[in-house]
Amino acid sequence: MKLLIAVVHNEDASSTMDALNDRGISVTRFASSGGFLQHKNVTLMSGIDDDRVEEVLALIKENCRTRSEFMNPMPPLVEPGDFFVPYPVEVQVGGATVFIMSVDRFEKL
Amino acid sequence: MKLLIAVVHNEDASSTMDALNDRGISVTRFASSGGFLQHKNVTLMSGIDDDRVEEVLALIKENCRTRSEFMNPMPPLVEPGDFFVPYPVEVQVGGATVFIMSVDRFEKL
Amino acid sequence: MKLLIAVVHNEDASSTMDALNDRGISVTRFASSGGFLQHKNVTLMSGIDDDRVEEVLALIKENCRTRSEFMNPMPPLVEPGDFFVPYPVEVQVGGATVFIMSVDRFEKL
Ligand SMILES: Nc1ncnc2c1ncn2[C@@H]1O[C@@H]2COP(=O)(O)O[C@H]3[C@@H](O)[C@H](n4cnc5c(N)ncnc54)O[C@@H]3COP(=O)(O)O[C@H]2[C@H]1O
Ligand SMILES: Nc1ncnc2c1ncn2[C@@H]1O[C@@H]2COP(=O)(O)O[C@H]3[C@@H](O)[C@H](n4cnc5c(N)ncnc54)O[C@@H]3COP(=O)(O)O[C@H]2[C@H]1O
Ligand SMILES: Nc1ncnc2c1ncn2[C@@H]1O[C@@H]2COP(=O)(O)O[C@H]3[C@@H](O)[C@H](n4cnc5c(N)ncnc54)O[C@@H]3COP(=O)(O)O[C@H]2[C@H]1O
Repeated sequence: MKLLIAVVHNEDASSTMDALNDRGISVTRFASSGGFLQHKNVTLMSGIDDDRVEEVLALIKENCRTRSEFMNPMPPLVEPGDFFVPYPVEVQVGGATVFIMSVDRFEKL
Repeated sequence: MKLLIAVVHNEDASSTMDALNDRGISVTRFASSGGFLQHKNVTLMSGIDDDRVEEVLALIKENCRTRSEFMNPMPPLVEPGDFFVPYPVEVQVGGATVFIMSVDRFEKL
Repeated sequence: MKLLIAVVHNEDASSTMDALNDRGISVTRFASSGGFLQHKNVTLMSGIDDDRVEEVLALIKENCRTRSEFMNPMPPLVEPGDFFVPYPVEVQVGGATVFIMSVDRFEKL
């Protein structure tokens, strides 16, 4: 068994979970947030059979897409009387960031 | 060292954590939710010595039990004038779903 | 690649994440809580190249420090008429508890 951990965008989380559940793949969802943008996102955790990894990655790819988000840059130190108008900076946030690890033992108690 | 990750029912979380703590086993708790029922549950994470895995699994089994939960099925597409009365469907939710993984390195900084 | 999971104190989380981000190390943050003190804490998750583990551990050590927290001991069973004044017990909470695991596969979808 493998443990798959995927950080996905808020807006893609539900459709991704539904797509996995429709194929009998169980998922647990966690609220999380990113370090760079400090925006909320979602982390999905799923224990899957080794031979279903490709199928699960394809489902995640279909349901998660890249989006643009805007962040306000930190204002630089300005001279008194100067004006600083922050133009929001556009940042691309990927579809999904996925880690796959080996599970030594799986139990349903 | 092993990292144990257990998804348990809300109502079993506190007694399970207390049972582990009473034996000097540290645990960290996360709010989570299931993909199928969309109900809140709890995920416990505990780094444990290899030789205590059986003891910890026995403690989790003692403190987590199977429960019935009800979910409302999605209404089918009905003809105008037809009536659909959703009977809640009973779903068994297990005691605990447990993943055990190897830890390459453990540090207390 | 390694997956690093660090349980840190609430007050150290933001400075730790900023220190990692400043060096281009991505981090995802989860709200969590400890089993013993039942206080809120933060769990950080970061997928890092094998050759940056020492650098990341040093950054965490610099930004997380040991603190004292107080917990109210459980009152013992007292005889009627007796008085029990709980003196808060001081507990040391470490800087960071860190687990490092191997990642079989990493994907950006
Ligand atoms: N130091 C930096 N300089 C410039 N741009 C930066 C940057 N750090 C991040 N970004 C950009 O900002 C987006 C959001 O990052 P954030 O850390 O908020 O949110 C991240 C984080 O929560 C998680 N994540 C990504 N890589 C990770 C890793 N190696 N370990 C743990 N979490 C990761 O996935 C979310 C989306 O990541 P994604 O790469 O698609 O998208 C990232 C990336 O395009
Ligand atoms: N391999 C895995 N990877 C990650 N997390 C896992 C997992 N297996 C279980 N979980 C987590 O444990 C919770 C309870 O699962 P359990 O199998 O006992 O109890 C399940 C199961 O009896 C049933 N169920 C789940 N998926 C189903 C499906 N596709 N068809 C029919 N019944 C399903 O509904 C109950 C609640 O499921 P829910 O998803 O809400 O909540 C799940 C999920 O959060
Ligand atoms: N092996 C492990 N697996 C998973 N998570 C782990 C872990 N070791 C530590 N943690 C997490 O890190 C937090 C701080 O642990 P620390 O050992 O620095 O600081 C601890 C420790 O000094 C003390 N402590 C914990 N359990 C104890 C016990 N059974 N008896 C006496 N003192 C205890 O209380 C402090 C707070 O503990 P708390 O449980 O509230 O919160 C813990 C827990 O959330």
